Amino acid sequence: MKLLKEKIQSEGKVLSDQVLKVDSFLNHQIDPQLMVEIGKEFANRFEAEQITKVLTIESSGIAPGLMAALELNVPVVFARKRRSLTLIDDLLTAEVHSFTKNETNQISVSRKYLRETDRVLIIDDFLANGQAALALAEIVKEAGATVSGIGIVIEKSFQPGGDLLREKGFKVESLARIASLAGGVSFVEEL
Amino acid sequence: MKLLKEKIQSEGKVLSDQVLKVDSFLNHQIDPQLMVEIGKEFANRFEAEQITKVLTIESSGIAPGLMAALELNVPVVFARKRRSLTLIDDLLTAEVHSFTKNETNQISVSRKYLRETDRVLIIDDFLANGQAALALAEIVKEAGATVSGIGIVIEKSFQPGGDLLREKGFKVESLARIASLAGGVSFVEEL
Ligand SMILES: Nc1nc2c(ncn2[C@@H]2O[C@H](COP(=O)(O)OP(=O)(O)O)[C@@H](OP(=O)(O)OP(=O)(O)O)[C@H]2O)c(=O)[nH]1
Ligand SMILES: Nc1nc2c(ncn2[C@@H]2O[C@H](COP(=O)(O)OP(=O)(O)O)[C@@H](OP(=O)(O)OP(=O)(O)O)[C@H]2O)c(=O)[nH]1
Repeated sequence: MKLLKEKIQSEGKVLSDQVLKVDSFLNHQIDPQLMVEIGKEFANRFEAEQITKVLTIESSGIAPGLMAALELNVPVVFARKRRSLTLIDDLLTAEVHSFTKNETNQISVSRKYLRETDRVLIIDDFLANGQAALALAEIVKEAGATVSGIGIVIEKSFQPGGDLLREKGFKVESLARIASLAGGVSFVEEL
Repeated sequence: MKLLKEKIQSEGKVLSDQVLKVDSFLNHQIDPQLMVEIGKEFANRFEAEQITKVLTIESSGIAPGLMAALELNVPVVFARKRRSLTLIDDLLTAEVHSFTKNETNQISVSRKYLRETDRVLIIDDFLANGQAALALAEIVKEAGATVSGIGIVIEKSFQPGGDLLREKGFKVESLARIASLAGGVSFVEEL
Protein backbone atom coordinates (compact mmCIF):
# COMPACT_ATOMS: atom_id res chain seq x y z
CA MET A 1 0.00 0.00 0.00
CA LYS A 2 1.79 3.05 -1.37
CA LEU A 3 0.44 5.66 1.07
CA LEU A 4 1.38 3.49 4.05
CA LYS A 5 4.91 2.86 2.77
CA GLU A 6 5.34 6.61 2.25
CA LYS A 7 4.20 7.28 5.83
CA ILE A 8 6.64 4.66 7.11
CA GLN A 9 9.52 6.20 5.15
CA SER A 10 8.73 9.78 6.18
CA GLU A 11 7.56 9.30 9.78
CA GLY A 12 8.78 5.85 10.84
CA LYS A 13 11.81 5.67 13.13
CA VAL A 14 14.08 2.61 13.09
CA LEU A 15 14.89 1.95 16.74
CA SER A 16 17.00 -1.14 16.08
CA ASP A 17 17.44 -3.90 13.51
CA GLN A 18 14.33 -5.49 15.04
CA VAL A 19 11.99 -2.59 15.88
CA LEU A 20 10.28 0.09 13.80
CA LYS A 21 8.57 2.92 15.66
CA VAL A 22 5.41 4.29 14.06
CA ASP A 23 3.97 6.10 17.09
CA SER A 24 3.12 9.21 15.08
CA PHE A 25 0.40 7.55 12.99
CA LEU A 26 -0.42 4.02 14.26
CA ASN A 27 0.67 3.08 17.78
CA HIS A 28 0.16 6.20 19.95
CA GLN A 29 -1.01 9.05 17.73
CA ILE A 30 -3.32 7.78 14.99
CA ASP A 31 -3.88 9.34 11.57
CA PRO A 32 -7.64 8.91 11.00
CA GLN A 33 -7.53 9.47 7.24
CA LEU A 34 -4.76 6.89 6.88
CA MET A 35 -6.92 4.48 8.92
CA VAL A 36 -9.79 5.01 6.46
CA GLU A 37 -7.49 4.07 3.58
CA ILE A 38 -6.16 1.06 5.52
CA GLY A 39 -9.73 -0.09 6.16
CA LYS A 40 -10.58 0.22 2.48
CA GLU A 41 -7.46 -1.68 1.45
CA PHE A 42 -8.27 -4.57 3.82
CA ALA A 43 -11.86 -4.64 2.59
CA ASN A 44 -10.67 -4.79 -1.02
CA ARG A 45 -8.24 -7.62 -0.38
CA PHE A 46 -10.88 -9.72 1.39
CA GLU A 47 -14.00 -8.76 -0.55
CA ALA A 48 -14.45 -12.27 -1.94
CA GLU A 49 -14.41 -13.85 1.53
CA GLN A 50 -17.94 -12.94 2.68
CA ILE A 51 -16.61 -11.67 5.99
CA THR A 52 -19.20 -11.47 8.78
CA LYS A 53 -16.94 -10.20 11.57
CA VAL A 54 -13.59 -8.55 12.24
CA LEU A 55 -11.56 -9.79 15.22
CA THR A 56 -8.60 -7.83 16.57
CA ILE A 57 -6.75 -7.29 19.85
CA GLU A 58 -6.36 -4.24 22.11
CA SER A 59 -4.94 -1.64 21.76
CA SER A 60 -3.20 -0.93 18.43
CA GLY A 61 -5.40 -3.34 16.50
CA ILE A 62 -8.56 -1.40 17.32
CA ALA A 63 -8.17 1.50 14.87
CA PRO A 64 -7.32 -0.58 11.75
CA GLY A 65 -9.81 -3.29 12.82
CA LEU A 66 -12.61 -0.74 13.25
CA MET A 67 -11.99 0.85 9.85
CA ALA A 68 -11.87 -2.54 8.09
CA ALA A 69 -15.14 -3.48 9.82
CA LEU A 70 -16.71 -0.15 8.85
CA GLU A 71 -15.82 -0.70 5.20
CA LEU A 72 -17.04 -4.33 5.27
CA ASN A 73 -20.18 -3.28 7.17
CA VAL A 74 -19.67 -5.87 9.93
CA PRO A 75 -19.03 -5.63 13.70
CA VAL A 76 -15.50 -5.65 15.12
CA VAL A 77 -14.55 -7.43 18.35
CA PHE A 78 -11.31 -6.76 20.20
CA ALA A 79 -9.72 -9.45 22.35
CA ARG A 80 -8.75 -8.36 25.83
CA LYS A 81 -5.29 -8.97 27.33
CA ARG A 82 -6.58 -8.29 30.83
CA ARG A 83 -9.93 -8.79 32.53
CA SER A 84 -12.14 -5.72 32.29
CA LEU A 85 -15.05 -4.65 34.53
CA THR A 86 -17.64 -6.28 32.27
CA LEU A 87 -15.68 -9.12 30.61
CA ILE A 88 -17.23 -11.83 32.73
CA ASP A 89 -19.18 -14.09 30.37
CA ASP A 90 -18.47 -17.37 28.81
CA LEU A 91 -14.90 -16.61 27.76
CA LEU A 92 -12.90 -18.11 24.94
CA THR A 93 -9.22 -17.84 25.82
CA ALA A 94 -5.84 -18.50 24.22
CA GLU A 95 -2.20 -18.06 25.20
CA VAL A 96 0.14 -15.57 23.52
CA HIS A 97 3.81 -16.29 23.91
CA SER A 98 6.21 -13.34 24.03
CA PHE A 99 9.72 -14.20 22.85
CA THR A 100 11.31 -10.96 24.04
CA LYS A 101 9.74 -11.11 27.50
CA ASN A 102 9.92 -14.94 27.63
CA GLU A 103 6.46 -15.12 29.12
CA THR A 104 2.97 -16.23 28.15
CA ASN A 105 -0.18 -14.17 28.54
CA GLN A 106 -3.83 -15.09 28.18
CA ILE A 107 -6.19 -13.21 25.87
CA SER A 108 -10.01 -13.44 26.04
CA VAL A 109 -13.04 -12.98 23.84
CA SER A 110 -16.61 -13.44 25.01
CA ARG A 111 -18.17 -16.46 23.26
CA LYS A 112 -21.27 -14.33 22.64
CA TYR A 113 -19.55 -12.45 19.84
CA LEU A 114 -18.30 -15.37 17.73
CA ARG A 115 -20.88 -17.76 16.20
CA GLU A 116 -20.15 -20.98 14.29
CA THR A 117 -21.45 -19.28 11.16
CA ASP A 118 -19.02 -16.37 11.43
CA ARG A 119 -16.42 -15.85 8.71
CA VAL A 120 -13.80 -13.89 10.60
CA LEU A 121 -11.17 -11.47 9.34
CA ILE A 122 -8.39 -11.19 11.91
CA ILE A 123 -6.70 -7.77 11.90
CA ASP A 124 -3.58 -6.57 13.72
CA ASP A 125 -1.12 -3.71 13.44
CA PHE A 126 2.20 -5.61 13.42
CA LEU A 127 3.14 -9.14 12.42
CA ALA A 128 6.43 -10.19 13.99
CA ASN A 129 6.50 -13.66 15.60
CA GLY A 130 2.85 -14.28 14.81
CA GLN A 131 1.86 -15.36 18.31
CA ALA A 132 -0.99 -12.86 18.71
CA ALA A 133 -2.49 -13.76 15.31
CA LEU A 134 -2.19 -17.47 16.12
CA ALA A 135 -3.95 -16.96 19.44
CA LEU A 136 -6.78 -15.06 17.74
CA ALA A 137 -7.09 -17.86 15.15
CA GLU A 138 -7.25 -20.41 17.97
CA ILE A 139 -10.10 -18.46 19.57
CA VAL A 140 -12.01 -18.38 16.27
CA LYS A 141 -11.54 -22.15 15.96
CA GLU A 142 -12.65 -22.71 19.58
CA ALA A 143 -15.86 -20.85 18.74
CA GLY A 144 -16.44 -23.20 15.79
CA ALA A 145 -16.11 -20.26 13.40
CA THR A 146 -13.93 -19.84 10.29
CA VAL A 147 -10.78 -17.75 9.90
CA SER A 148 -11.39 -16.26 6.45
CA GLY A 149 -8.16 -14.30 6.49
CA ILE A 150 -5.58 -12.34 8.42
CA GLY A 151 -4.97 -8.67 7.63
CA ILE A 152 -1.80 -7.02 8.91
CA VAL A 153 -0.83 -3.38 8.62
CA ILE A 154 2.96 -3.86 8.88
CA GLU A 155 4.66 -7.23 8.50
CA LYS A 156 8.30 -7.66 9.45
CA SER A 157 9.10 -10.32 6.89
CA PHE A 158 12.53 -10.98 8.41
CA GLN A 159 10.77 -12.42 11.46
CA PRO A 160 9.04 -15.87 11.35
CA GLY A 161 5.38 -14.83 11.86
CA GLY A 162 4.49 -14.44 8.18
CA ASP A 163 5.87 -17.83 7.16
CA LEU A 164 4.33 -19.48 10.22
CA LEU A 165 0.83 -18.25 9.37
CA ARG A 166 1.09 -18.89 5.62
CA GLU A 167 2.44 -22.42 6.20
CA LYS A 168 -0.67 -23.10 8.25
CA GLY A 169 -2.72 -22.18 5.20
CA PHE A 170 -4.04 -18.81 6.34
CA LYS A 171 -4.61 -16.11 3.72
CA VAL A 172 -2.36 -13.34 5.07
CA GLU A 173 -2.52 -9.87 3.54
CA SER A 174 0.03 -7.32 4.78
CA LEU A 175 -0.26 -3.72 3.64
CA ALA A 176 3.49 -3.15 4.05
CA ARG A 177 6.11 -5.92 4.21
CA ILE A 178 9.48 -4.97 5.63
CA ALA A 179 12.40 -7.05 4.39
CA SER A 180 14.94 -5.46 6.71
CA LEU A 181 15.42 -2.63 9.23
CA ALA A 182 19.22 -2.76 9.12
CA GLY A 183 20.44 0.64 7.93
CA GLY A 184 16.89 1.88 7.36
CA VAL A 185 13.56 0.52 6.14
CA SER A 186 13.67 -1.72 3.07
CA PHE A 187 10.43 -3.19 1.81
CA VAL A 188 9.92 -6.60 0.26
CA GLU A 189 9.89 -6.29 -3.54
CA GLU A 190 6.22 -6.22 -4.59
CA LEU A 191 5.28 -7.42 -8.09
CA MET B 1 -28.26 11.12 21.32
CA LYS B 2 -31.36 9.14 20.37
CA LEU B 3 -29.68 6.27 18.51
CA LEU B 4 -27.29 5.69 21.40
CA LYS B 5 -30.05 5.71 24.00
CA GLU B 6 -31.98 3.17 21.91
CA LYS B 7 -28.91 0.93 21.72
CA ILE B 8 -28.46 1.18 25.49
CA GLN B 9 -32.11 0.26 26.09
CA SER B 10 -32.15 -2.65 23.64
CA GLU B 11 -28.65 -4.09 24.14
CA GLY B 12 -27.37 -2.68 27.42
CA LYS B 13 -27.38 -4.98 30.46
CA VAL B 14 -27.66 -3.56 33.97
CA LEU B 15 -25.21 -5.59 36.04
CA SER B 16 -25.85 -3.71 39.29
CA ASP B 17 -27.06 -0.32 40.54
CA GLN B 18 -23.58 0.97 39.64
CA VAL B 19 -22.60 -0.82 36.43
CA LEU B 20 -24.06 -0.88 32.92
CA LYS B 21 -22.68 -3.45 30.49
CA VAL B 22 -22.51 -2.36 26.85
CA ASP B 23 -20.06 -4.99 25.58
CA SER B 24 -22.13 -5.70 22.47
CA PHE B 25 -21.52 -2.29 20.86
CA LEU B 26 -18.89 -0.27 22.76
CA ASN B 27 -16.60 -2.12 25.20
CA HIS B 28 -15.78 -5.48 23.56
CA GLN B 29 -17.73 -5.77 20.30
CA ILE B 30 -17.96 -2.40 18.56
CA ASP B 31 -20.70 -1.25 16.20
CA PRO B 32 -18.80 0.72 13.51
CA GLN B 33 -21.83 2.56 12.15
CA LEU B 34 -22.80 3.67 15.65
CA MET B 35 -19.22 4.90 16.12
CA VAL B 36 -19.55 7.01 12.95
CA GLU B 37 -22.69 8.63 14.37
CA ILE B 38 -20.99 9.15 17.74
CA GLY B 39 -18.04 10.81 16.00
CA LYS B 40 -20.38 13.12 14.10
CA GLU B 41 -22.29 14.02 17.25
CA PHE B 42 -19.07 14.94 19.11
CA ALA B 43 -17.86 16.97 16.13
CA ASN B 44 -21.17 18.86 16.03
CA ARG B 45 -21.13 19.65 19.73
CA PHE B 46 -17.57 21.00 19.59
CA GLU B 47 -17.52 22.57 16.13
CA ALA B 48 -17.07 26.08 17.53
CA GLU B 49 -13.99 25.10 19.54
CA GLN B 50 -11.41 24.96 16.70
CA ILE B 51 -10.18 21.58 17.91
CA THR B 52 -6.68 20.64 16.70
CA LYS B 53 -6.37 17.25 18.42
CA VAL B 54 -8.39 14.51 20.09
CA LEU B 55 -6.95 12.89 23.22
CA THR B 56 -8.34 9.64 24.61
CA ILE B 57 -7.18 6.62 26.62
CA GLU B 58 -6.80 2.94 25.72
CA SER B 59 -8.77 0.78 25.10
CA SER B 60 -12.49 1.71 24.95
CA GLY B 61 -11.80 5.37 24.23
CA ILE B 62 -10.03 4.58 20.96
CA ALA B 63 -13.07 3.85 18.77
CA PRO B 64 -15.15 6.94 19.75
CA GLY B 65 -11.98 9.09 19.84
CA LEU B 66 -10.91 7.97 16.38
CA MET B 67 -14.34 8.68 14.87
CA ALA B 68 -14.53 12.14 16.48
CA ALA B 69 -11.04 12.89 15.15
CA LEU B 70 -12.00 11.65 11.69
CA GLU B 71 -15.02 13.93 11.60
CA LEU B 72 -13.00 16.91 12.92
CA ASN B 73 -10.14 16.09 10.54
CA VAL B 74 -7.49 16.09 13.30
CA PRO B 75 -5.17 13.42 14.74
CA VAL B 76 -6.16 11.34 17.78
CA VAL B 77 -3.72 10.33 20.50
CA PHE B 78 -4.46 7.61 23.03
CA ALA B 79 -2.87 7.67 26.48
CA ARG B 80 -1.22 4.44 27.56
CA LYS B 81 -1.93 2.77 30.92
CA ARG B 82 1.17 0.60 30.59
CA ARG B 83 4.52 1.09 28.90
CA SER B 84 4.58 -0.19 25.35
CA LEU B 85 7.54 -1.31 23.22
CA THR B 86 7.94 2.12 21.64
CA LEU B 87 6.56 4.48 24.32
CA ILE B 88 9.96 5.68 25.43
CA ASP B 89 10.14 9.39 24.65
CA ASP B 90 9.71 12.43 26.72
CA LEU B 91 6.59 11.30 28.58
CA LEU B 92 3.87 13.40 30.15
CA THR B 93 2.30 11.40 32.95
CA ALA B 94 -0.61 11.66 35.38
CA GLU B 95 -2.15 9.50 38.09
CA VAL B 96 -5.60 7.92 37.79
CA HIS B 97 -7.19 6.93 41.06
CA SER B 98 -9.51 3.91 41.07
CA PHE B 99 -12.11 4.03 43.83
CA THR B 100 -13.27 0.44 43.41
CA LYS B 101 -9.77 -1.01 43.34
CA ASN B 102 -8.46 1.57 45.84
CA GLU B 103 -5.27 2.00 43.83
CA THR B 104 -3.59 4.60 41.66
CA ASN B 105 -2.19 3.99 38.20
CA GLN B 106 -0.03 6.12 35.95
CA ILE B 107 -1.01 7.01 32.40
CA SER B 108 1.39 8.38 29.77
CA VAL B 109 1.37 10.45 26.61
CA SER B 110 4.46 11.30 24.60
CA ARG B 111 5.12 15.05 24.74
CA LYS B 112 5.72 14.98 20.99
CA TYR B 113 2.01 14.74 20.29
CA LEU B 114 0.73 17.68 22.37
CA ARG B 115 1.93 21.20 21.46
CA GLU B 116 1.20 24.42 23.39
CA THR B 117 -0.93 25.57 20.49
CA ASP B 118 -3.15 22.47 20.59
CA ARG B 119 -6.84 22.85 21.39
CA VAL B 120 -7.64 19.40 22.70
CA LEU B 121 -10.92 17.51 22.79
CA ILE B 122 -10.75 14.80 25.43
CA ILE B 123 -12.91 11.77 24.59
CA ASP B 124 -13.79 8.74 26.72
CA ASP B 125 -16.42 6.01 26.70
CA PHE B 126 -17.69 6.23 30.30
CA LEU B 127 -17.76 9.05 32.84
CA ALA B 128 -18.15 7.70 36.38
CA ASN B 129 -15.80 9.16 39.01
CA GLY B 130 -14.05 11.35 36.44
CA GLN B 131 -10.52 10.35 37.41
CA ALA B 132 -9.44 9.30 33.91
CA ALA B 133 -10.77 12.52 32.35
CA LEU B 134 -9.06 14.59 35.06
CA ALA B 135 -5.76 12.82 34.42
CA LEU B 136 -6.03 13.47 30.68
CA ALA B 137 -6.79 17.15 31.40
CA GLU B 138 -3.73 17.31 33.66
CA ILE B 139 -1.58 15.93 30.83
CA VAL B 140 -2.93 18.54 28.41
CA LYS B 141 -2.12 21.28 30.96
CA GLU B 142 1.37 19.85 31.54
CA ALA B 143 1.97 20.15 27.80
CA GLY B 144 0.94 23.81 27.93
CA ALA B 145 -2.04 23.04 25.68
CA THR B 146 -5.73 23.89 26.12
CA VAL B 147 -8.57 21.53 27.06
CA SER B 148 -11.28 22.76 24.69
CA GLY B 149 -13.79 20.22 25.89
CA ILE B 150 -14.55 16.76 27.18
CA GLY B 151 -16.76 14.40 25.16
CA ILE B 152 -18.22 11.36 26.89
CA VAL B 153 -20.25 8.58 25.29
CA ILE B 154 -22.09 7.46 28.46
CA GLU B 155 -22.18 9.52 31.65
CA LYS B 156 -23.45 7.99 34.87
CA SER B 157 -24.88 11.17 36.32
CA PHE B 158 -25.53 9.53 39.70
CA GLN B 159 -21.75 9.34 40.19
CA PRO B 160 -19.65 12.45 40.98
CA GLY B 161 -17.51 12.66 37.77
CA GLY B 162 -19.84 14.93 35.80
CA ASP B 163 -20.21 17.51 38.59
CA LEU B 164 -16.49 17.35 39.35
CA LEU B 165 -15.52 18.19 35.77
CA ARG B 166 -18.21 20.83 35.24
CA GLU B 167 -17.36 22.56 38.54
CA LYS B 168 -13.79 22.87 37.28
CA GLY B 169 -15.18 24.77 34.30
CA PHE B 170 -14.74 22.12 31.61
CA LYS B 171 -17.28 21.98 28.78
CA VAL B 172 -18.55 18.40 29.16
CA GLU B 173 -20.79 16.90 26.48
CA SER B 174 -22.22 13.45 27.18
CA LEU B 175 -24.13 11.66 24.46
CA ALA B 176 -26.21 9.71 26.99
CA ARG B 177 -26.66 10.67 30.64
CA ILE B 178 -27.89 7.98 32.99
CA ALA B 179 -29.78 9.21 36.05
CA SER B 180 -30.07 5.77 37.62
CA LEU B 181 -29.46 2.07 37.00
CA ALA B 182 -31.72 0.90 39.85
CA GLY B 183 -34.47 -1.22 38.33
CA GLY B 184 -33.27 -0.54 34.82
CA VAL B 185 -31.77 2.32 32.81
CA SER B 186 -33.31 5.75 33.35
CA PHE B 187 -31.87 8.69 31.47
CA VAL B 188 -31.54 12.26 32.72
CA GLU B 189 -34.41 14.36 31.38
CA GLU B 190 -33.07 16.20 28.32
CA LEU B 191 -34.71 19.50 27.33
N1 LIG C 1 6.01 -0.42 17.02
C1 LIG C 1 6.39 -1.70 16.92
N2 LIG C 1 5.76 -2.65 17.63
C2 LIG C 1 6.17 -3.92 17.46
C3 LIG C 1 7.22 -4.29 16.59
N3 LIG C 1 7.37 -5.63 16.66
C4 LIG C 1 6.47 -6.07 17.54
N4 LIG C 1 5.75 -5.06 18.03
C5 LIG C 1 4.71 -5.07 19.05
O1 LIG C 1 5.33 -5.49 20.26
C6 LIG C 1 4.37 -6.26 21.00
C7 LIG C 1 4.78 -7.71 21.05
O2 LIG C 1 5.69 -7.89 22.01
P1 LIG C 1 5.74 -9.29 22.75
O3 LIG C 1 4.36 -9.72 23.17
O4 LIG C 1 6.75 -9.09 23.82
O5 LIG C 1 6.13 -10.33 21.64
P2 LIG C 1 7.46 -10.76 20.91
O6 LIG C 1 8.59 -10.42 21.79
O7 LIG C 1 7.31 -12.25 20.74
O8 LIG C 1 7.46 -10.01 19.62
C8 LIG C 1 3.10 -6.20 20.24
O9 LIG C 1 2.43 -5.03 20.68
P3 LIG C 1 0.87 -5.00 20.87
O10 LIG C 1 0.40 -6.20 21.62
O11 LIG C 1 0.29 -4.82 19.51
O12 LIG C 1 0.65 -3.76 21.81
P4 LIG C 1 -0.38 -2.58 21.65
O13 LIG C 1 0.34 -1.53 20.83
O14 LIG C 1 -1.59 -3.11 20.96
O15 LIG C 1 -0.67 -2.13 23.03
C9 LIG C 1 3.58 -6.04 18.82
O16 LIG C 1 2.60 -5.52 17.99
C10 LIG C 1 7.87 -3.25 15.84
O17 LIG C 1 8.80 -3.44 15.07
N5 LIG C 1 7.41 -1.99 16.05
N1 LIG D 1 -19.04 -0.99 31.03
C1 LIG D 1 -18.90 -0.14 32.06
N2 LIG D 1 -17.68 0.33 32.39
C2 LIG D 1 -17.61 1.20 33.41
C3 LIG D 1 -18.73 1.63 34.14
N3 LIG D 1 -18.30 2.50 35.10
C4 LIG D 1 -16.98 2.59 34.96
N4 LIG D 1 -16.55 1.80 33.96
C5 LIG D 1 -15.19 1.55 33.49
O1 LIG D 1 -14.51 0.91 34.56
C6 LIG D 1 -13.15 1.34 34.54
C7 LIG D 1 -12.85 2.20 35.75
O2 LIG D 1 -12.59 1.44 36.80
P1 LIG D 1 -11.60 1.97 37.91
O3 LIG D 1 -10.35 2.49 37.27
O4 LIG D 1 -11.46 0.82 38.85
O5 LIG D 1 -12.28 3.26 38.51
P2 LIG D 1 -13.45 3.54 39.54
O6 LIG D 1 -13.58 2.38 40.43
O7 LIG D 1 -12.99 4.75 40.27
O8 LIG D 1 -14.65 3.78 38.68
C8 LIG D 1 -12.98 2.20 33.35
O9 LIG D 1 -12.68 1.33 32.27
P3 LIG D 1 -11.65 1.73 31.15
O10 LIG D 1 -10.41 2.29 31.75
O11 LIG D 1 -12.36 2.63 30.19
O12 LIG D 1 -11.27 0.35 30.51
P4 LIG D 1 -11.18 -0.04 28.99
O13 LIG D 1 -12.55 -0.55 28.64
O14 LIG D 1 -10.78 1.16 28.21
O15 LIG D 1 -10.13 -1.11 28.91
C9 LIG D 1 -14.37 2.78 33.19
O16 LIG D 1 -14.61 3.25 31.89
C10 LIG D 1 -20.02 1.11 33.77
O17 LIG D 1 -21.06 1.39 34.35
N5 LIG D 1 -20.03 0.22 32.75
